[in-house]
Amino acid sequence: ENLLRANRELAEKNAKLLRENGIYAVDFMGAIGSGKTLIIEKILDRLKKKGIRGAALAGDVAGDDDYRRFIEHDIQAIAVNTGKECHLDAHLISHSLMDLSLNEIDVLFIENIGNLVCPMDFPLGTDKRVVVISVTEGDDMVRKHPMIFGLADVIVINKIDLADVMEVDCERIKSDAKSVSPHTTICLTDAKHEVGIDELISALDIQA
Amino acid sequence: ENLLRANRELAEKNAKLLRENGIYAVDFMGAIGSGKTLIIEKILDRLKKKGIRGAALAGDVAGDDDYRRFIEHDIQAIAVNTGKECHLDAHLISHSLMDLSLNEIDVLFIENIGNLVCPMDFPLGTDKRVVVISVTEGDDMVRKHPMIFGLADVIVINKIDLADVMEVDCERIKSDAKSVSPHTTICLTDAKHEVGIDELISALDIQA
Ligand SMILES: Nc1nc2c(ncn2[C@@H]2O[C@H](COP(=O)(O)OP(=O)(O)OP(=O)(O)O)[C@@H](O)[C@H]2O)c(=O)[nH]1
Ligand SMILES: Nc1nc2c(ncn2[C@@H]2O[C@H](COP(=O)(O)OP(=O)(O)OP(=O)(O)O)[C@@H](O)[C@H]2O)c(=O)[nH]1
Ligand SMILES: [Mg+2]
Ligand SMILES: [Mg+2]
Repeated sequence: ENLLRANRELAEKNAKLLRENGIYAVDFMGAIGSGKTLIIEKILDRLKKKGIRGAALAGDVAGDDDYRRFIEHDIQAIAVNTGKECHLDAHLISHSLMDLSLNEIDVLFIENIGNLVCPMDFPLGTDKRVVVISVTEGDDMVRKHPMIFGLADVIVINKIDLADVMEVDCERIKSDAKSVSPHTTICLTDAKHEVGIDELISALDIQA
Repeated sequence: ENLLRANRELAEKNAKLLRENGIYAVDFMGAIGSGKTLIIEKILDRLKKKGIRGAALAGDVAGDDDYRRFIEHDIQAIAVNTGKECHLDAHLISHSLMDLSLNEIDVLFIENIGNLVCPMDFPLGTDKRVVVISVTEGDDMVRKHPMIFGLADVIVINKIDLADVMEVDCERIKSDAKSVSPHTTICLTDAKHEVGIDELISALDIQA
């Protein structure tokens, strides 16, 4: 409908602006508390070591918790509050982009609102869309939300260090993901202990 | 706006129908994978032992995973799929109520879509609204979503058995909840090992 098409057009404008500034952008969607922020933090550190300049837009309904974590990494970051919207949209992103020094950024990470439904229909203009779930949500996240996983470029199954205590089978989640999204790369990670982060960086095609 | 008011009016109708049938109803909202289904399952078992007849509406975007879990407890249950809606609404509930034998139900549990934003504005006509979060989402869920916690009758902090391995402080989450919702009862639970379930049942005022 009109709202969605207007968003897609604005997403195209965002994509163009990012490209013109040589910025590679990734939209991190995923379940609430699945580890999106920690994963981005770990990637930022790895990129910094290679001289790649990261930046982050922290999407949250309220507060600046994630923004304050990103700032710790000495990067440009902006807190994007949506109030009651359960997803970021291209409009919010286009405004945020105006507050960044785009020529000083190589890779932009956008952390979407924790939600496996709403962000689906609102592309932001990024090169990649990632969906993050964690084993602590149980093993049925993919079966319950097939659509968002179907459009992901990369699916991340995080907190694998807790799979045993949760009695959750990562291979089961992985095969569910493969069946709804046969061409998507699936990464298993433990962001806390920095397992699988390098593999995720290469799955994202970040020139690193 | 009009949509919200229409929902509230329909919620009133649902409440009236439930009251006329002597049914006590609880709306279980909360984060994705926080343990809503397992908590309801444990409560159903406890109620059955006391001769209290429970029933459940399993709200999910897709699939009938939770419905099939509820059915195992030999109760009336209905799978309510929303498609792309990120919250149940009074309209969906009014339809589901027509498919239940209301005179054979004492307590109705409605499991809402896993989401800490959208269900807030859509009361369903229940006696109580509960919000469930788990320690595995981190310790900032309340700070990031103050509004939904503000309207909860009971707040459940689940998976406390994993607090140590997550290095999450339950007392911190509890005090955050107390400050945004001073009059709300806060229950700490471990649904997996059936800790805190009786306290939750009494906090919900279920005549048990
Ligand atoms: N054990 C373990 N804990 C993790 C892992 N990744 C993240 N965590 C923890 O999980 C909690 C949530 O992590 P966040 O990075 O805030 O997750 P998020 O998806 O950004 O959360 P929201 O933005 O609030 O939706 C924190 O307590 C993290 O320390 C992991 O791989 N293993
Ligand atoms: N260790 C532990 N695991 C739990 C606890 N409660 C639930 N789980 C597990 O957490 C996972 C999710 O539980 P569910 O009951 O499906 O959670 P839910 O909130 O209904 O999930 P959705 O309906 O998909 O949003 C399952 O693997 C459960 O076994 C708990 O208190 N402790
Ligand atoms: Mg975050
Ligand atoms: Mg459930």
